[in-house]
Amino acid sequence: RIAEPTIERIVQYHRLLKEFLESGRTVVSSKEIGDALSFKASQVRKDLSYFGEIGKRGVGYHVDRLYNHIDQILALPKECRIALAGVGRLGEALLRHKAFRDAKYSFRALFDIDPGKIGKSFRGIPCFDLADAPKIMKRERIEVLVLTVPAETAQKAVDMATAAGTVKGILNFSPATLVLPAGVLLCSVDISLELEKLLFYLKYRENQ
Amino acid sequence: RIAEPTIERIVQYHRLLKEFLESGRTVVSSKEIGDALSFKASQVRKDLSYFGEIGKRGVGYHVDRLYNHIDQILALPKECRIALAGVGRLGEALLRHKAFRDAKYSFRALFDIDPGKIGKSFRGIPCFDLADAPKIMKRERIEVLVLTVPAETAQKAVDMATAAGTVKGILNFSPATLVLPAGVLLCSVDISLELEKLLFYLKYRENQ
Ligand SMILES: NC(=O)c1ccc[n+]([C@@H]2O[C@H](COP(=O)([O-])OP(=O)(O)OC[C@H]3O[C@@H](n4cnc5c(N)ncnc54)[C@H](O)[C@@H]3O)[C@@H](O)[C@H]2O)c1
Ligand SMILES: NC(=O)c1ccc[n+]([C@@H]2O[C@H](COP(=O)([O-])OP(=O)(O)OC[C@H]3O[C@@H](n4cnc5c(N)ncnc54)[C@H](O)[C@@H]3O)[C@@H](O)[C@H]2O)c1
Repeated sequence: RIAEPTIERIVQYHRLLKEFLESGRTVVSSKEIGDALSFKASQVRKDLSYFGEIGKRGVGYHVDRLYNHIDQILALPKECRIALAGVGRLGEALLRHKAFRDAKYSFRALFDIDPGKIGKSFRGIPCFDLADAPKIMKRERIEVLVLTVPAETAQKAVDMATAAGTVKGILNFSPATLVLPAGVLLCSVDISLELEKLLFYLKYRENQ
Repeated sequence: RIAEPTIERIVQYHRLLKEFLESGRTVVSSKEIGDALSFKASQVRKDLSYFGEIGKRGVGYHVDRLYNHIDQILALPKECRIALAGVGRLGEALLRHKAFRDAKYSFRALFDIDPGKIGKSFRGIPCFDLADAPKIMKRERIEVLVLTVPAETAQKAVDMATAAGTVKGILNFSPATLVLPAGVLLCSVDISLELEKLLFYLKYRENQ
């Protein structure tokens, strides 16, 4: 069973506590938080205790302290050192997208196997040969890899990029089943799920 | 307040009811469903009543009937007629991605303003001039638009594509604030949120 509260629930707590804070409330119970968000009070208590927030029996939590704690939890820590492998259509679209150019994402290196791309810079970020990944990942202390390579070469890219042991997490877009070293977190993204959600909501509106 | 149950909750009900069905359960209460998923029983009842499932007081719901109903709800209806505007890096990456080539997504038309793309076919789908969108959207009865154009021309693309009145929903990737005709559902996607989630989960693991 997953013990960590989902980021979605934490964002909801954050928003709700901000409202409570702004409306002048000083104390709030897990039941009140649960009622406002349709969670069970026990789920709220479990989530908050995960962050060391125990609450006072019969009283609850101090709104300002809880809000500040969650605010801190949501704040991304130091700048995160990221590399991207596969400077193709999707890779380039991500690098050019406004939100990825935010200062908190520090793209330090790109990797590709196409000689036409190796040695070039994309938005000021140098593109290296995948063969040099072990030494570059180590030199740049890269913690996160964004994987936008085709399915057939995805495992190779993962093996090369994780060889130096610096990578803690991979954001994977390729439709490949990957084998990762122990301790590396894999997050796979499938944008077609968003299309599926839209079609689902359109179906509902028709049913009304 | 959003009255529709989120697709995420419905998928959870679906999975849980399947388990109940397979373990031979015939009846289940909203409290049991809620306890298993950490939702309030009242939330479960509200969600299910949205689909016309009222349940019997003191008894609950028939597992097989409820499961079949939700199964039907989750099944995507007829093939959905889709157009994509902006055949650039992101647009092409989506068209080439395995999951978007599923038979249930019927991409009927592409639109662009680049003369080098107009008149060509991408994965067998013809690309038209955005100026012809009103007549093409009407002829092909397009219900969903995928918008992968730059922010500065996004509103123009929306205006042209919705002029014929066939579009019911837009899956928007551009970082633009859009004005839509009444009744058109807008779903905006920001892939950088996935990177943010990964960084957040990595931060947690460090805190353990
Ligand atoms: N998850 C999603 O929602 C989603 C959406 C679109 C595309 N995709 C996937 O993203 C991937 C890339 O799609 P695309 O359209 O950008 O492809 P593309 O062919 O345009 O780009 C692939 C790039 O990766 C490079 N490459 C190949 N093998 C490599 C390796 N081992 N190491 C480093 N670089 C390597 C190629 O030289 C090329 O530059 C595909 O697997 C596609 O299915 C996923
Ligand atoms: N939401 C996300 O997570 C995400 C991720 C990556 C990119 N993006 C966004 O997607 C958009 C496209 O990015 P890209 O890298 O593919 O850009 P691109 O420049 O490679 O492609 C844009 C394409 O749109 C065409 N175009 C321009 N105006 C048009 C119009 N009015 N109607 C039809 N076609 C038009 C261009 O001719 C070109 O073919 C950008 O807004 C970018 O910020 C979003």
